[in-house]
Amino acid sequence: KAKVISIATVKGGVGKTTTSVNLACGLARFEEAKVLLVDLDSQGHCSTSLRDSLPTIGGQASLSQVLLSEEPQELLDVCVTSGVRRLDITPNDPDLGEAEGRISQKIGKEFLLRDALKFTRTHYDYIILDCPPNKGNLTLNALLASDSVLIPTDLSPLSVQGADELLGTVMTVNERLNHNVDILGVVLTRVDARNSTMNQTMLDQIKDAWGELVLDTQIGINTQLAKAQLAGKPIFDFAEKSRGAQHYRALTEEVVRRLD
Amino acid sequence: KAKVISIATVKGGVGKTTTSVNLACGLARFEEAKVLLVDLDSQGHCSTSLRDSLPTIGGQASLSQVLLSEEPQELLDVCVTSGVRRLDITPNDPDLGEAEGRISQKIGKEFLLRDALKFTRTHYDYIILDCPPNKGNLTLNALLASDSVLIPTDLSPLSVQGADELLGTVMTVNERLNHNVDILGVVLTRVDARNSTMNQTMLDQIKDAWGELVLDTQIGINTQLAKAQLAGKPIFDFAEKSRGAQHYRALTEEVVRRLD
Ligand SMILES: Nc1ncnc2c1ncn2[C@@H]1O[C@H](COP(=O)(O)OP(=O)(O)OP(=O)(O)O)[C@@H](O)[C@H]1O
Ligand SMILES: Nc1ncnc2c1ncn2[C@@H]1O[C@H](COP(=O)(O)OP(=O)(O)OP(=O)(O)O)[C@@H](O)[C@H]1O
Ligand SMILES: [Mg+2]
Ligand SMILES: [Mg+2]
Repeated sequence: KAKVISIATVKGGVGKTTTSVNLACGLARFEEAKVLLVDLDSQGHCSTSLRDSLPTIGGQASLSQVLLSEEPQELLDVCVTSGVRRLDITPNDPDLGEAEGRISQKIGKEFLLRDALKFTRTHYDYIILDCPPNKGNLTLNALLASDSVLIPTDLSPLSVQGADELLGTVMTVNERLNHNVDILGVVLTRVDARNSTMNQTMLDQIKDAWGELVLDTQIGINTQLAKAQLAGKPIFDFAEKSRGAQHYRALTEEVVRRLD
Repeated sequence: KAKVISIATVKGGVGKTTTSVNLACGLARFEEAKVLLVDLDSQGHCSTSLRDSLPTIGGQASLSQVLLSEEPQELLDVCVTSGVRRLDITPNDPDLGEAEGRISQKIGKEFLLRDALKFTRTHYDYIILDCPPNKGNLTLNALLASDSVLIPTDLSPLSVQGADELLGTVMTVNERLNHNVDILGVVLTRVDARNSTMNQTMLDQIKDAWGELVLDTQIGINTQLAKAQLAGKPIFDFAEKSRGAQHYRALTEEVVRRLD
C-alpha cells in the first residue's frame, strides 16, 4: 500500500511544484519505487515541468470528474505514464479551479480524493500530492488522503507565516475530522547563501518553532531547476550534476529515512 | 474619483503583495496622493508588511462582512489609517478564505467589491487591490472593481504561464460581464542579474507575447525588500537608498505615467 505525501503550504511560489516533481522523480529513479504524482493545482505545472516526455493522450477521465462523480471512481482512470520510468502522473486539469467551488456541495467534501485512492493506492509505493497555494477544498482533500505532509518554505517572513498557517490547518483537520496526517517536516527551499543575515534570522525563528521537524536537507537556489522546467524535464535528466539535482536527491533520501 | 488598480496573477510568490504594498506607499509618499490598499488575500500579508505602524484597532467591519452583507455597505467602514501618511489599509481578514466560497451564492457575485467602493472611491486618489494567487471570486471582484490591472511576473517559465492565464481571465471578464478593465502592463519582479541566459530567453518570450505591455521598470532581486517585511515597514522607510526602494520608486512613476 502506497505512502501518500502532500506537498502543501498556504504561501505561493515557495517551491511546492518544484519539490513535488523532483521528489516524485527522485523516488522513481533512486529508490526504484513506483510513484504517482497528482497535480491538484489548476495551473497544471506538474505537467508543464514534465512536458518533454508526457504522452499527448489523457486518461479516461479528468481528476475533477473523478472527484465530483456520483459513482465511486478510482484515480487510476485518470493516471497516465509520464515518460519517466516508474512514474505516473495525473494530467493537467484546468477544471480544478471550478471543481474547488463545486466540491463544497458534496457530502463529506474532504474525503473525495481519499475514496478515489482506495484501490489506486495498492498500485504504487508512493503517491505525491502537489497542492495549490491555499487551504481550500483541494488542499483539504489532499490532507485527508495523506499519511504525511511535507511543508516547503523559503527563508522569508511571509513564507514562514504561510507554513505556520498550514500547520494550524493540519491540527484542525486531525481534531475535527478524526484523521491522523503526520508532519513529515518542513523543507527549506530557494535558499540563497548570499542573504546570510536574513537566513540566520529566519532559521533561528524556524528552529525555535519547529525544532526536529526542520529537515536537514536544504534546497539551494539554483537556476538549473527553472531551466529544467523550461525544458520540461526532471532535474536529474536535465542537469544531473547540478546543485539542484544533488539537493533533491538528498531530499529523496531524507524523506525515505523519515518515513521509515 | 480614485483610479483603482488590481495587482493580480494566478501564479504564487511572484511579488503581488510586495508590489501592492510598495506601490501604494510610493504613491502616497512621492505623488502625495491619498491611497487605499485593499488586502483580498486571507494570508493578510499587506498588514504583515506594514505591521510596524498599524493601529491595533480594526475598522467597524471586516472586508468579508462588507462583501457578504445583505444591506449595501461601504468599504470605508473597513479602512484604518496605516501609520504611513496618506495611506489607509483594510486590516487582515482571516475570514476571506471562507468568504471565497460563500460569495459564489450571491447574485452578481463578481460585483460585490465594486458596489462597496461606490462612495469610498471618492475619498481616495488611488485604490490598490492585492489579489490572492488564483482566479477565484475575490480576484474576479477585484477585476470588476478596477480600472486597470498590473500583472507581476518573475522571469521563470511557470510564472510567465500564470501571467498569461490571468490575461485570459481578463478577456473573459471584459467580454462576458461587459466590463472594461485595462491592462496597465506586466512588471518583471525578482529579476536576478546572475541568471542572464534564462532571463534573456524569458524576456524574448515575454516581449514577443506582450510587447509594449511590458513595463520598462524591472524590480531586481533585493533582500532589503524581505528585510523590510520582517521589520513591518515600507521599503522607503526601511532602506531608502536600497535598489528595492529605487526600483519601486521608478515603478510608481511609470504607473502614474501609464495611467495618464
Ligand atoms: N531551489 C530553487 N532554485 C531556483 N528557483 C526555484 C527553486 N525552487 C523553485 N524555483 C522557482 O521558483 C518559482 C516557484 O516555484 P514553484 O512554482 O515550484 O512554487 P509553488 O509553491 O509550486 O508555486 P504556486 O504557489 O504558484 O503553486 C518557479 O519559477 C521555480 O522555477
Ligand atoms: N524583488 C524582490 N527581491 C527579493 N525578494 C522579493 C522580491 N519581491 C518579492 N520578494 C520576496 O518573495 C516572496 C514572494 O513575494 P510576495 O509574497 O510579495 O509574492 P505574492 O505574489 O504576493 O505571493 P502569494 O502568491 O503568496 O500572495 C516574499 O518572501 C518576498 O519577500
Ligand atoms: Mg505549484
Ligand atoms: Mg501575496
